[in-house]
Amino acid sequence: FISCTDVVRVYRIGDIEIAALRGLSLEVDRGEMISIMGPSGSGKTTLLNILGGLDRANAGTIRVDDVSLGFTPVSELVNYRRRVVGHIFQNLNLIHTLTALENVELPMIFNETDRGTRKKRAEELLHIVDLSDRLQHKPDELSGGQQQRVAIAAALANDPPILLADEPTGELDSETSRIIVNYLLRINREFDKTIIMVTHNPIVAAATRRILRIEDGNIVGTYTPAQM
Amino acid sequence: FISCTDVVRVYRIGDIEIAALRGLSLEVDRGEMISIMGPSGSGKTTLLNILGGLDRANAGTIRVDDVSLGFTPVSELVNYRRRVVGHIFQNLNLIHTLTALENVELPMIFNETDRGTRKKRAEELLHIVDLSDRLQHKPDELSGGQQQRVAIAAALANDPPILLADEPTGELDSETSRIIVNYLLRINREFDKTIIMVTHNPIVAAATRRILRIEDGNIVGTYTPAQM
Ligand SMILES: Nc1ncnc2c1ncn2[C@@H]1O[C@H](COP(=O)(O)OP(=O)(O)OP(=O)(O)O)[C@@H](O)[C@H]1O
Ligand SMILES: Nc1ncnc2c1ncn2[C@@H]1O[C@H](COP(=O)(O)OP(=O)(O)OP(=O)(O)O)[C@@H](O)[C@H]1O
Ligand SMILES: [Mg+2]
Ligand SMILES: [Mg+2]
Repeated sequence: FISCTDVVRVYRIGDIEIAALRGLSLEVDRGEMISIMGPSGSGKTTLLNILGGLDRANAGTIRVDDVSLGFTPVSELVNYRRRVVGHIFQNLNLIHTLTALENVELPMIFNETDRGTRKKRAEELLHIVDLSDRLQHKPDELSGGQQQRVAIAAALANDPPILLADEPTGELDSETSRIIVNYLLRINREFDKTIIMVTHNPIVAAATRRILRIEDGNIVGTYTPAQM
Repeated sequence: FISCTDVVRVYRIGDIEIAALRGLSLEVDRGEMISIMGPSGSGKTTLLNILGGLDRANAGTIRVDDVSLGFTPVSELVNYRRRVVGHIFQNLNLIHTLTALENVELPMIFNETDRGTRKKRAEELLHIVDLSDRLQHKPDELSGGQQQRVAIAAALANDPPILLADEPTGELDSETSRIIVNYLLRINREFDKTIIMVTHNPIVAAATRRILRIEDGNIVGTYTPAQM
């Protein structure tokens, strides 16, 4: 369903080259939920950005369902990002001039969802992440963990078949982390969502059936929860 | 050394009041390193922002050494922030137009440190956080964890006697977290720094001798590492 073969991503800054991905290969089946762990700077966000259609690899092939990401025109990438993949960003990417509710509505506005449907859906998602009493608050009026939960709700707004979650529990206490991970597990099982989650927390990773280890831009190992 | 007595902080947004701190009291001795844990939205960042001279309480008394923070004129708060306290922010607060090196130099520029001294110190601190090979990179050219480490180095630039660390390892893998926490423990012991660290990670908290639990804007318990 998701297939990466020998993916390379090199960033160039002046004369310096940083090889973030060095011929990375992985496969994820439809309806699977996996975790990726690895040291800081090992290429996790880079990988998720490419899978999310926000960046392009320098070499290698990436297929998501019937979309070959390296060959897709920019106009079709926009459609891919709206309908196929939801992305919980490590740096949250909330719009600071919009309220929590408006941040969750925004992806649906781009998707041309009607007003009543999107407001109801946004309220529903913010309820799931326990922020029903903060709908009209802007990001600067929320704690770090509350902001992260708005970002999670926003990523789910268009009910995407694939979810890329880049450290979705980094700012959250254990109990709230558990609620979020349980929610992701539920939508994986009940709605057949494909979920790739990056995490530094082995307890969170152990909730998934397969954990990949990335180091220096390559997958170096696969683990089961028991091995965590 | 640090004393909070019945500290209240209420945020008002239109007609709504959010009571972030509800009569919180705590004491920290000079040279002590403590942790604070608590659920998302429980008041941890609010407390650190007040102790860091970035916000004011609505009621209560806060003394840090001989400075009474509620009565300090703004001009003296600026001096307090430059010389007395270093702050590792939860949202990092890096300047995106500056390189890693310049971000660490900036607090020293405000402190009027001479150029040669500050460049050397900045390089030294970025070496400690294992970023010697990334001095000229801007935050957008660094991973999430690399950015966090720049923020840590910046907080230490003026060698403050007090360090407020708001989730300093949230973006870091276990090994890098361990390096950072060991470094903080070392400066606490060798240089008598007073450190207050907020963390969601019980392993990180257990590195300190005293762990405070905060819930709904109050300290509700004190623990030892053994109890973690
Ligand atoms: N500028 C603000 N305006 C309004 N409310 C605020 C503001 N800053 C914080 N709050 C609210 O005050 C409460 C405490 O926030 P605080 O940031 O101190 O929590 P926290 O314990 O650091 O949480 P987290 O673990 O999520 O970072 C929260 O309900 C938050 O939404
Ligand atoms: N825009 C960019 N320009 C230059 N280098 C970059 C850029 N983005 C990432 N890098 C570099 O590529 C490498 C991989 O970065 P990436 O963000 O994928 O790491 P990561 O595994 O997500 O790390 P973390 O756990 O710290 O978030 C790092 O060395 C990083 O500094
Ligand atoms: Mg990352
Ligand atoms: Mg906080």
